Amino acid sequence: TQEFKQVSISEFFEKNRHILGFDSLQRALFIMVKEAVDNSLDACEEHGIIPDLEVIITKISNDIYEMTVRDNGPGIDRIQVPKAFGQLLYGSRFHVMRQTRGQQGLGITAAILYGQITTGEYSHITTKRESDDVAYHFELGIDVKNNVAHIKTEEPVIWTKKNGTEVRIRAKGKYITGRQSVFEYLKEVAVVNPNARISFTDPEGTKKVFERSIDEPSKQSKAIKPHPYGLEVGELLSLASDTTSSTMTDLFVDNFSRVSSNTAHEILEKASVEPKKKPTELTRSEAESIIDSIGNIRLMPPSAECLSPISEQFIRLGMLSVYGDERPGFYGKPLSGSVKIHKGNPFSVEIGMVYGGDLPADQPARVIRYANKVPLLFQPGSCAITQAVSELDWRQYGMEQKQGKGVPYGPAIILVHVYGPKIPYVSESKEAIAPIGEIVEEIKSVLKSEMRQLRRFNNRIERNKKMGEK
Amino acid sequence: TQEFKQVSISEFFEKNRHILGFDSLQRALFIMVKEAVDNSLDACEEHGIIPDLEVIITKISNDIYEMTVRDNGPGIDRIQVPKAFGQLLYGSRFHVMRQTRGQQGLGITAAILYGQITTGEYSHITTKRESDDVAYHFELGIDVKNNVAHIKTEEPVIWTKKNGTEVRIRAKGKYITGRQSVFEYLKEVAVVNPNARISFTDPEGTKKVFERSIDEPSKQSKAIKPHPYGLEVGELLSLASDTTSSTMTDLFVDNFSRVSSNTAHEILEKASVEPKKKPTELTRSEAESIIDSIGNIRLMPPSAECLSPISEQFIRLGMLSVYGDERPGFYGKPLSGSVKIHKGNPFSVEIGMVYGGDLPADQPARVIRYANKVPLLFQPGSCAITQAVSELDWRQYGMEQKQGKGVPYGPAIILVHVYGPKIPYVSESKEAIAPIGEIVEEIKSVLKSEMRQLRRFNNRIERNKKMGEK
Ligand SMILES: Nc1ncnc2c1ncn2[C@@H]1O[C@H](COP(=O)(O)OP(=O)(O)OP(=O)(O)O)[C@@H](O)[C@H]1O
Ligand SMILES: Nc1ncnc2c1ncn2[C@@H]1O[C@H](COP(=O)(O)OP(=O)(O)OP(=O)(O)O)[C@@H](O)[C@H]1O
Ligand SMILES: [Mg+2]
Ligand SMILES: [Mg+2]
Repeated sequence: TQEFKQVSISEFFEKNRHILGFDSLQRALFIMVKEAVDNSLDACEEHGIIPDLEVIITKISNDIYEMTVRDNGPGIDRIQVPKAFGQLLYGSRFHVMRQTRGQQGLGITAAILYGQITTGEYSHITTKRESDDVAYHFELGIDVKNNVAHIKTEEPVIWTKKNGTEVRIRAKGKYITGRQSVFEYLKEVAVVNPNARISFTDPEGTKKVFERSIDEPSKQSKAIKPHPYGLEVGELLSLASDTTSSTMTDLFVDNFSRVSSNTAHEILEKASVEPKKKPTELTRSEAESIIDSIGNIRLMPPSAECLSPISEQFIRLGMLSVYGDERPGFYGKPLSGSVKIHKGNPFSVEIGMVYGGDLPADQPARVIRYANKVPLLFQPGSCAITQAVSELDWRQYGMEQKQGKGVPYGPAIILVHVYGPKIPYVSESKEAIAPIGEIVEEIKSVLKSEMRQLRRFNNRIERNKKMGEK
Repeated sequence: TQEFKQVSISEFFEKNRHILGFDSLQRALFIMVKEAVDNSLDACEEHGIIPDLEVIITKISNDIYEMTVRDNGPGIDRIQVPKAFGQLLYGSRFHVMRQTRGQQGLGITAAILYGQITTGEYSHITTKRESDDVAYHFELGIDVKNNVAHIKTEEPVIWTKKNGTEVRIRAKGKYITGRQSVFEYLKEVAVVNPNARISFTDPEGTKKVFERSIDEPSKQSKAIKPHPYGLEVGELLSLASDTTSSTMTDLFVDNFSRVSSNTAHEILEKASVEPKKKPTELTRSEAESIIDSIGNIRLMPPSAECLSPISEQFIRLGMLSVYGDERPGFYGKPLSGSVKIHKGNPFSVEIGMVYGGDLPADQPARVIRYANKVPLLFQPGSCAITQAVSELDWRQYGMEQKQGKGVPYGPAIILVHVYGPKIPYVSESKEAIAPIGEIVEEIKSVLKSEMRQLRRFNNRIERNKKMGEK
């Protein structure tokens, strides 16, 4: 007969570590570095610290590597370390509507789990806040059955740094160079985080430093409340049963952005729901008519203060780091769309493009993908960005494209950045943006504006050629 | 300052329902049907019952649909219903090494969660075992904060059926026909489950019945223990600390397939580990040398009794249902590879191919993908099957393929089925097989044997042409 069982989240990911991105030895090493570096940059940005990161990869034996990532971030309260690093789905970013690289509460714990499975070793975390006299060093692993940390050592250590965190993990991996490598990731990160100094030491001991080009802390995105557009009936009902607000008007004013008490009144009156109604007494059909009336009311889009774009200047630098000495013929002005909304979450798209000149014409166009300032180097085939590029017709720009579909062949580099407090990814490895209608359409719309610049440029060239021929 | 929080798995998927496949209205309706039908087929197969399924989709309002799936399966113990349907990561298949469609413990609960979020309604489950006098009807939802069921109704009802289960869910959706539709899924399911009778009623009330063509229950795959190939150091250490076996020899004999006590002795002696050693005393470096010695010992591959192929006859039928009246010129004999192993899990690949004749030559070749007898209709771009097809050079067969890479254009239909107790999927929506090296290579190797048949066929045609010309 069948035996029913509850599976803990860490047991699920122990058996499904490929979903987190650990599906090959080279990708595993890449993911570990990415999770640690993303965390360091997020922590520095949240505390207004100019990032100073050190990434070191040493080879331990044939296919075992040790990764060390050290930052000058704020450090972590020692009480929180076991859970933040040894427990899946525990973190400080899931519930906050602000653009950060991390958003799930899984990243670094997944890397520690992978290290533990493949080597049997625990990981080392050392952290110190400015307010701490000493740093605290942990050697910890994960009790997979119960999804809790397993602490082997917890001890104070003397640290010369004022504050910061160091993460050291051993795991099976393979160090590679080229397109989907640790080096490529750090290079693409350095470009769009110009205030970060990142020093990288590879397994041969060679050190490369990505120097900072700006001396200011990053502009920190501010947390906002969800926007009512995209709210579902069930979500409103569960909010009404959990909320501490005493009236339906308060429920809207307390929990949503862009809703004043006047706007709340308007929404509720249109839905024939008493503004002073107690939220716990809301019925399903009342919730349905409220959702309908939200759809018919003009609301301001969410504030852009929760967003943090790459900006024009650094998009240009991003593309320059790709084409290097091959001078393009056309440099598009990087463009950015307005703030859009998907399921209550604001998002925006910014795009840059270069074309022609020395760029190779017989290769597929190079599409550089970013989400929340993190380069996406894997799973291009299932990403909203690749889909948007493929759905446009590039043949009128001298590019080759079979039946007007698919990534075009031709001398172009296209950089696309999608950013917002809650990017929908295809899976927990966060390498591809889910191909959701509104997102794909917005990417296409900003791309078309960029392509219009290219058409004007090409037309000018044609005109000049004709003038020349006369 | 930052607030750390633990997120429950249901809260995580409430905010990330696109990862489960609910990223558009039409895909949502598709996924709901798929999860329910997969469960019904699995339950019938496990109890040797010839499946008789009813799928009904009714339109409730503008974009609200109700899905009902009724089966003649074994029914479920009423005590288990709240957890099986109202709690994520609870099920009877995660811990068992046997080929089934379900393997995560998420499927149907995810569909119920989606229905609850988008309509605020609970779902209805009615079930009866042969040993029950009456059926039990539940109206339940999910308490998202705590990942437990929320039961609104639990009552006995009189049912004329001897045994079975009915699942009824209301949700936001969009009913479509064509390539990625519910109808297409049921058609492709019916072909490879020939003993299943599936009646489908669409929102217009039109009924279509896929009649069964075989009157026997499916051969049930048998549960096996994991195979030692692919075992990692950390996994061996955590097994050694949890196991009830009293010696290392017993640990291997009790927990792995293809390991007799002689083989266990051989593995342990090669690793200079005392066969009678207590598992709880195993050190990390001993575990490392045991893993090394497993790699150097010849072990039989896992038994194929845990596998359940589609078989040659039904692969042919699968392709016939695609090409219909367009007669191909070449019918390849469906081929199947031997049992391979990935991370201790056995898997196999079977492939069929038709080519030429009336098939359209200016379209991309049609690749029909299956995993554990379930058709994969989404995310082709990130699937191991698509990658394997794209990496082979098809130009020598009269197909067009840019620089010998990508899905070829030409008059071919290729059906690929990957099957085994634990298929690694890219994400929890189970629509794409993770592009893991061993799996991609095995698909390519079986494909090449199939292509060799095609080459022989083409050569024969050439020869005959030349003979004719003389
Ligand atoms: N270097 C660091 N400095 C400060 N805090 C950190 C650092 N690394 C991790 N943390 C804290 O630990 C928490 C857990 O990290 P983890 O990577 O698991 O999740 P996350 O970053 O919130 O989300 P994601 O899963 O998307 O990466 C973070 O939310 C953060 O509060
Ligand atoms: N129609 C059914 N008849 C009998 N048992 C069922 C039926 N539907 C679901 N179950 C039981 O409920 C459990 C949970 O189903 P669920 O779909 O959530 O998970 P699963 O099928 O085990 O895995 P997956 O997430 O991969 O679908 C199953 O494991 C099975 O035991
Ligand atoms: Mg993180
Ligand atoms: Mg299931």
